[in-house]
Amino acid sequence: MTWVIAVTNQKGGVGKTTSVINLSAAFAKRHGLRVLLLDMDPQGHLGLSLGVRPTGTAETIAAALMGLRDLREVTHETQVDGLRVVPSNEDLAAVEEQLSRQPGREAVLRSVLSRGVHDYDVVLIDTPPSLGVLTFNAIYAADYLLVPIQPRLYSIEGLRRLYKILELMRSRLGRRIEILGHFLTMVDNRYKITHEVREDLRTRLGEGLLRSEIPSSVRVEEGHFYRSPVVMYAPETPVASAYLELASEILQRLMSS
Amino acid sequence: MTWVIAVTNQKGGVGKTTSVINLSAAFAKRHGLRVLLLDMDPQGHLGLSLGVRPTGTAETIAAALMGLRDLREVTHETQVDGLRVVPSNEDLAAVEEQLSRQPGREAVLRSVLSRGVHDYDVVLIDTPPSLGVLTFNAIYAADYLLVPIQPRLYSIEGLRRLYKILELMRSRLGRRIEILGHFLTMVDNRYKITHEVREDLRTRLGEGLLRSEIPSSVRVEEGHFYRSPVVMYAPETPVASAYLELASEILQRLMSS
Ligand SMILES: Nc1ncnc2c1ncn2[C@@H]1O[C@H](COP(=O)(O)OP(=O)(O)OP(=O)(O)O)[C@@H](O)[C@H]1O
Ligand SMILES: Nc1ncnc2c1ncn2[C@@H]1O[C@H](COP(=O)(O)OP(=O)(O)OP(=O)(O)O)[C@@H](O)[C@H]1O
Ligand SMILES: [Mg+2]
Ligand SMILES: [Mg+2]
Repeated sequence: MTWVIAVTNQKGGVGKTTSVINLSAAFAKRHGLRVLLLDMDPQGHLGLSLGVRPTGTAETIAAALMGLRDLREVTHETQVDGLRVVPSNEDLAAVEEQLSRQPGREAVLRSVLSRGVHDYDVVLIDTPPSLGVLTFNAIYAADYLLVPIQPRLYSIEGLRRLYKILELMRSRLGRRIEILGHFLTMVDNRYKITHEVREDLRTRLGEGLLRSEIPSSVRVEEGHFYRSPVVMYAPETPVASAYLELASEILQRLMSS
Repeated sequence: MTWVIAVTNQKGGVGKTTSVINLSAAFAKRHGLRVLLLDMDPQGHLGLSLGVRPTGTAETIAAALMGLRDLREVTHETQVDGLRVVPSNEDLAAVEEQLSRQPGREAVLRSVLSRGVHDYDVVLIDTPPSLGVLTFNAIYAADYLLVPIQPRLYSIEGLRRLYKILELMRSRLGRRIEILGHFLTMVDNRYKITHEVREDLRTRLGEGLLRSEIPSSVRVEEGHFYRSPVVMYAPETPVASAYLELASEILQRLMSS
């Protein structure tokens, strides 16, 4: 059984990539799971943050999406045991243009994954801050979504379009993709807005808002700098234990679904 | 003489929208300029942050891009004297799809502006966190670009593709668009990375890095909450004076170019 989970939110800079990195390290290190990461964002920060720099496009997800390479051929080891990554680079933006002209353009990644993920327990997909063909592919390939939310004004407004897209994938394409949970990131309790948005989300989302919250912390940036997930670089810090808690809460939800 | 300036950076959450709001308020209030804001981001935060909520797509930039409305018909007053905004909504994403199939797809916004901006001194364009057709339109319509940068790892990597696009607009479309300047946002000097990136950018960009820096501050979020630019809501605070300084530095560069 392989769980495929896409981490997505159209709003930029809310901690999508940071969450993919730290949740995956927690799954691999703490829970001994075999994890594959996919970078569907042309910015390519996911691979870079794990010390993986593809020398060319043939070593990235773009080659697999275009049918030029097998998934296994574009999968790279990382310095974390049990954690592998399929990186991206700028050329992924060109692939988006190409894919958007084909029939069934949303379903390309799902068919790539159908041939190569049996060796993994969890596949986590990082997405760009936009709701275009690349994100459609990540959502369509996923069984579940995780939605990081930085508690700010309009955090909720921005989710409406995502819900609409899920609705259309169900009604038009017969694909039932569920949101496993939303979770708060970069939480800073000095901001009045944090409390207001937390209350608002609890009321609107109920169980849909995960209990674990990720605090804002200088440690995250330091971790990027040392090419190491903060759960490994500074495991005793509040932000690291928050990600470890979040990982456990997510696994509990997966097990009981 | 109308200066058209696009504020852009593919990286999400670096302060593009916040900068457009505060620079425009500084231009209008401090310098008495007539300013028009355009929201080319389907998230629509620019209009919302200034208290402008379009009731339908016919009142947004999408209608002007599709040739259904005149620019004047989609321009809204704001509570700041001398500052008007053309808002967006989610439907702008659908317009991106439509535009991308037309010849000269990058040049649509520029032709819309050619018929309606003579009454303004400055036009500022907010862009989404992606380098797609909407951002191409904003860049192609602009005389200058401003690039906000949050000093983080890979801040510089992410700019490569933008420089490439400017290069292609010059060589293929004969459009010379210059970067008026890059500037640091959400600066927090507790982070070691801030100093490293600042030095690195100074070395690589030289004059291309504006002197004024925007500090990280709780006040920004409070301003959004009260639907007021921080330069008006809390003008004595460090972040407000930083934006006022940045606005002066930008105008000096424009005057001497
Ligand atoms: N808990 C945290 N505390 C402090 N800083 C954080 C935290 N999480 C993320 N950051 C920082 O915030 C910035 C944005 O995070 P990240 O790049 O993970 O977001 P993203 O949603 O992936 O952005 P994009 O929309 O551009 O893909 C980064 O500089 C990151 O280091
Ligand atoms: N100087 C600052 N100090 C503290 N917070 C800031 C500052 N500037 C912006 N922010 C906050 O950071 C978040 C991102 O800012 P903003 O939305 O302006 O970025 P953006 O680049 O427009 O994002 P997107 O890529 O999604 O369009 C917002 O919540 C905003 O309130
Ligand atoms: Mg990211
Ligand atoms: Mg924005």
